[in-house]
Amino acid sequence: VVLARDLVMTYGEGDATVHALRGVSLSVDRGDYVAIMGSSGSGKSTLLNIIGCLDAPTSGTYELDGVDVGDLSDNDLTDLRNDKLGFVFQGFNLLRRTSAVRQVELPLAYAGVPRRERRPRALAMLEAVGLGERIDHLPTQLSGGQQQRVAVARALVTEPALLLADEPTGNLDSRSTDDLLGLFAQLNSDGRTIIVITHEDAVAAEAKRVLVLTDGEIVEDRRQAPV
Amino acid sequence: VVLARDLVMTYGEGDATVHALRGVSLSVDRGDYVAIMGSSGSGKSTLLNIIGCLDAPTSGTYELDGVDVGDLSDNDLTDLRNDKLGFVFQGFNLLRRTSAVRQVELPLAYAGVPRRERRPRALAMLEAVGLGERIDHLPTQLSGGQQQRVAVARALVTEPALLLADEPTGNLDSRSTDDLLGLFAQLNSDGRTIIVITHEDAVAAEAKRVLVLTDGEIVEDRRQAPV
Ligand SMILES: Nc1ncnc2c1ncn2[C@@H]1O[C@H](COP(=O)(O)OP(=O)(O)OP(=O)(O)O)[C@@H](O)[C@H]1O
Ligand SMILES: Nc1ncnc2c1ncn2[C@@H]1O[C@H](COP(=O)(O)OP(=O)(O)OP(=O)(O)O)[C@@H](O)[C@H]1O
Ligand SMILES: [Mg+2]
Ligand SMILES: [Mg+2]
Repeated sequence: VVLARDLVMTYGEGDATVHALRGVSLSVDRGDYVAIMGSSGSGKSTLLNIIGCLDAPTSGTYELDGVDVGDLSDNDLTDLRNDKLGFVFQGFNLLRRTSAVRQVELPLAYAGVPRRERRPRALAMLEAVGLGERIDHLPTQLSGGQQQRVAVARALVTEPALLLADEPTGNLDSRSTDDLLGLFAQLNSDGRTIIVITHEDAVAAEAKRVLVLTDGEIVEDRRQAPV
Repeated sequence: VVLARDLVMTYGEGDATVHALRGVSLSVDRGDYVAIMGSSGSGKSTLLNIIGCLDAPTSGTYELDGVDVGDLSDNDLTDLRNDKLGFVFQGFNLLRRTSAVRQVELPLAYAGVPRRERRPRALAMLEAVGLGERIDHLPTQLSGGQQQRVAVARALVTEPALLLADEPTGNLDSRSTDDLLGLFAQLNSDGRTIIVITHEDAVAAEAKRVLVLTDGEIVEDRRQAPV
C-alpha cells in the first residue's frame, strides 16, 4: 500500500545544508503494523510527513495504493488524505477554538458522513480514549495528555485505511497508553495498515515490524510478527 | 524551599465543574529531586504551574523561599520567577520567530547577565543538550525532540535555584534522555532543587523522592534517596 523509492529531503544550502533523508526506500503491505524508531532528529517525522502526503521530497518517488503522489494537484492530494489517511501529529495540531467533540467530527464531515451520524461516532471515539467527560472542552481546557488523545481520536474516527501516528503516547501514562494500543490493535486486526513513530519500547513491542532510522537512512528493518 | 498548603484548583461551574486539585499540601526541601507521576488529567501540570508562580490556586497558600506568593504583584511575581526558577513547559512554549541560541540567551538577559557573556553560555547549554549544530534554527526548522531540548536548555541556562520540568523527555529517544538526566543530576549535585513531572519510570528512577497524584490528590509519597 505504501511504496517509497530513494526519498531524499534536503533543507538549506551550503554549510547550513541538512540532509534529513538520504535516500530512503520503503515498501509497506496492506495490514502491516510498522513502528519507526530512531534518535531525535534522525528523519522520522520527515519520512512520515511524506508518506502522509503532507510534504514532497526533494527527490525520489512515492506511491500510495498505486497512485504516484508526485503527479497530483493540491486538491487531489487533499481528497486522497481525507479519503485514506488518519494522521496523529507530533505536536497534535488541534484547532485552538474548537471543542473536543467538534475536532473529532471534522474528518467525518470531510468524508461525507451524514450530519446525524457524526456526533455519535465522535462521542464513541472520545469515549474509547477515555475523554467521554471532556467532550466540550477546548484545547486550553485540556491537559497535555488529553490534547494528545483528542488528536488520536480525530485520526481514528474515520477508521482510515492507513493510520500514521507520530509519537502518539509521548504525554501519556501507562494506562492511557494501553488504551491507545488496544485501539490500534483493533484497527489493525480489521485489516488497516498502521505506521507509528515511537521512542518507547512498549509501543514498538506491539508492532509487527520495526524500522530504525539513523541520520536520514534506514539502518535496521526487522519483522516481529507476520502481516 | 517550596511550601504549599491545601491547594485547591477548580475550573467551571455546576455540572461542568472540574476539581483539578482537591487540597494538595506539599513541602520540598532545598536540594531535593522530586518526580511527580500520575495518570493523564490527574492535576500534575496544574500543581507545577502553581509552584512555578504561573497560576494562582482557587484557594490555599503557597510560599517560595519563605515568601507568600499570594501577596505579590504581577511585576514582583515576574521578578521572582526570573530570579529563582527555570521552567520546562509540557508544550515547550518556544518563541516562534526566534532562533535556538536567542531563545536560550533570553533568560540570561532577564537575569542581567552582561551581553558578551550570554552567547557563550547559551552555546554551551545547547552543546550540552546535543544541539550545537542547530543554534540558528527556528522552531519550525527543528524536530519535535530538538524543540523539547531547546526548552530544556532555556530552563537550565541560568542554573536556577529551582528547576521545574513538565514531561521534559516525552519526545526524546533514550540517548537524548540520558544526556538530559545527566544535566539534571549535575544541577542537583550543585545543590539546586528539581521537581519533574514524568510518566517514564527511567526518569522517576533518578529522583530522590516520588509523588503520585490521582484525581487531584497526592496518594503516594516515597523517598528513594536522601536529600
Ligand atoms: N482551563 C480549564 N478548564 C477546565 N478544565 C481544565 C482546565 N485546565 C485543565 N483542566 C482539567 O484539569 C485536569 C488536570 O489537568 P492537568 O493539566 O493538571 O493534568 P495533568 O496531570 O498534567 O495531565 P497530563 O498527564 O495529561 O499532562 C484535567 O482533567 C483537565 O481537563
Ligand atoms: N525546515 C527545516 N529546515 C532545516 N532543517 C530542518 C527543517 N525541518 C527539519 N529539519 C531538520 O531535519 C532533521 C530531521 O527532522 P525530523 O523532524 O524528521 O526528525 P525526527 O526523527 O522526527 O526527530 P524527533 O524524534 O526529535 O521528533 C532534524 O535534524 C531537523 O533539525
Ligand atoms: Mg519527530
Ligand atoms: Mg500535564
